[in-house]
Amino acid sequence: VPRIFAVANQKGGVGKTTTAINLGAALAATGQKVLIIDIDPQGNASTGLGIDLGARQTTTYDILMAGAPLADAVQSTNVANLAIIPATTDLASADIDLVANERRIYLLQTALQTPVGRSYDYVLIDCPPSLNLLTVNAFVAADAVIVPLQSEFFALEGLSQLMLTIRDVRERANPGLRIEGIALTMHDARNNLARQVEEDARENLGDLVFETVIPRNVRLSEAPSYAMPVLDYDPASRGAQAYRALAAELLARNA
Amino acid sequence: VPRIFAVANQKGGVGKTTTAINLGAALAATGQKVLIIDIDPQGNASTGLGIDLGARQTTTYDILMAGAPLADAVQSTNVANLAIIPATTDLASADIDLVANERRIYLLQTALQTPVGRSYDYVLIDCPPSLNLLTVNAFVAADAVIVPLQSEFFALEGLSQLMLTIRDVRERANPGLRIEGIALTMHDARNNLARQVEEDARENLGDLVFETVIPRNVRLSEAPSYAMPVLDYDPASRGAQAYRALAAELLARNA
Ligand SMILES: Nc1ncnc2c1ncn2[C@@H]1O[C@H](COP(=O)(O)OP(=O)(O)OP(=O)(O)O)[C@@H](O)[C@H]1O
Ligand SMILES: Nc1ncnc2c1ncn2[C@@H]1O[C@H](COP(=O)(O)OP(=O)(O)OP(=O)(O)O)[C@@H](O)[C@H]1O
Ligand SMILES: [Mg+2]
Ligand SMILES: [Mg+2]
Repeated sequence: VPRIFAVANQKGGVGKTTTAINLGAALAATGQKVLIIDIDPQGNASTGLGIDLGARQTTTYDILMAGAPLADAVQSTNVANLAIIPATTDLASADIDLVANERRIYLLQTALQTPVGRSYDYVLIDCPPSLNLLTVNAFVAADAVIVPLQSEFFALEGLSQLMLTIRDVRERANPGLRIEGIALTMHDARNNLARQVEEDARENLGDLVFETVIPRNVRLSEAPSYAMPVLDYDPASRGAQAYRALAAELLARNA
Repeated sequence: VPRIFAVANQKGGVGKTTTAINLGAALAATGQKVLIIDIDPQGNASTGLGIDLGARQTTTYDILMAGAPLADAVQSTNVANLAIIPATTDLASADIDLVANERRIYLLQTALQTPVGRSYDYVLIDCPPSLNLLTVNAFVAADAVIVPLQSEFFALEGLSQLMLTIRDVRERANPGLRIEGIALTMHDARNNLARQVEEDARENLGDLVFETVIPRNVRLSEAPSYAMPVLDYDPASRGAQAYRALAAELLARNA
C-alpha cells in the first residue's frame, strides 16, 4: 500500500512543484515506484516532467469530475519508476463544478483506493497555492502533508492557517492526517532573515522540520525548462544533493 | 476618478503583494492619494502595512458578502497618502459563498463607484495566486492589470492563461480592460535564465513590459517583517529605487 503525501502550502511560490518533482525523482532513483498527481490547474509538475499540453488526454480533472479510472490517466515520464497524472486549467473551476456533489472531498481518495493506486510505493500530490477543494481532496486522500516553507516573512504568516485546515480535515474526514515534515526551501544561509526563520521554525516546530534544508540553487529553476528533474539535469548540483538527502530522510522515517 | 489597477498573476510568489505595497507607497510619496485593496485571503498586503489581525474589523469580505460601504472598511496606514482595505481568511470561501449571487463578478466594481471610491488618485488591488472569483472581481473593477512576472520558467508558462482570462473578462463584463504593463520582478541579471526571460518577454510582448526591472533585493523581503514598505525601511536600497522608478513610469504613462 503506498504512502501518500500531499505537497501543500497555500503561500504561492514556495517550492511545492519543485519539491514534488525532485523528491519524487530522488525516491524513484532508489528503486521506489512513485506516482506524482498534479492537482494544480497551472499544471507545472506536468510541464516540468515533459508532458506537453497536447499529450494530456485523461487528466486529474477527468478523475474528479467524470470518475475516470486512475489507470486511464497515469502516464510514464522520462524518469524510471516515476509516473504522473497530469493537470490542465480545467481544474480551475473544480470548486464550482463540484459544489453539488456530496462526496466532493472524497473523490481523489476513492480513485486511489484501486489496484493501480495501491501498486505504488509513494504518491506525491502537487497542490495549488490555495486551501480550496483541490487541496482538501489531497488532504483527505493523503496519509500526511509535506509542507515546503520558504525562509521568508510572508511564508511564515500562512503556516498557522495551513495547520488549522489540516486539523479541520483530520476531524471531519481523515482521522490519520498529520504533518510529515516541513521542508525549508530556497534557503540562503548568508541571509539573516533566512537564518532567523530557520531558527524560529526549529525552535517552535522541533522535529516537524526536516533536517535537510533545500538551498537556493539556480539549477533547480533551470531544470524544468529542459523538462527534467534536477537529478537528471545536473546530478552534482547542490539542489540535486539536497533532494537526494530529503528522500533519504523520508525513507528513513517511513522504513 | 481614480485609475484602478489589479495587481495579478495566478502564478504564486511572483511579487504581487510586494509590488502592490511598494508601488503604492512610491505613488503616495509623490503626493498621489492611493488606496490598496487586499483581496487575497492570505492578507499579506494588510500585514505588510501593519494592520494587525485584531484590527481588521470591516474587511474586503464584508464589502463583497454583505455590501458594507467602502468607507467603513478603509483604514489609514503609517504611510502618508496610503490607505488600505484589509483582508482576512474569510475570503477563502468567496467562490462558494457567492455562487448564487448573479451580480457576483460586479461586487467590487459597484463598491468602488461611490464618492469614497472616487476620491483616490490610484487604487491597487492585490490579488490571490488564482484566476478565481476574487481575481475576476478585480478585473471587472479595474481599468487595467499590472502583471508582476518572475524571471523564471514556470512563471512564463502561466502568462497565456492569464491573458485569456483578461480577454474573457473584457468581452463579458469590462470592455475597457487591458494590460497596463508587465513588471519583471526578483530579477538577477547575473543569471542566464533571468536574462533570457527578459529578452523573450521584451521580444514577444514589446511595450507591454515596463522599462523598470525590479531586482532581487533582500531588503524587499525584510521590510514586511517591520510592517513598512521598503521605501521607509531602507530608502536607499535597490528595491526602493526600483519601485520609485516604476511609479514614475506609471505616472508618466497615465499623465
Ligand atoms: N531551491 C530553489 N532554488 C532556486 N529556485 C527555486 C528553488 N525551488 C524552487 N525554485 C524556483 O522558484 C519558483 C517557485 O517554485 P515552485 O514553482 O516550485 O513553487 P510552488 O510553490 O509550486 O508555486 P505555486 O504556488 O505557483 O504552485 C520556480 O520558478 C522554481 O523553479
Ligand atoms: N524583488 C524581490 N527581491 C527579493 N525578495 C522579494 C522580491 N519581491 C518579493 N520578494 C519576496 O518573495 C516572496 C514572494 O513575494 P510576494 O509574497 O510579494 O509574492 P506574491 O505573488 O504576492 O505571492 P502569492 O502568490 O503568495 O500572493 C516574499 O517573501 C517577498 O518578500
Ligand atoms: Mg506549484
Ligand atoms: Mg501575495
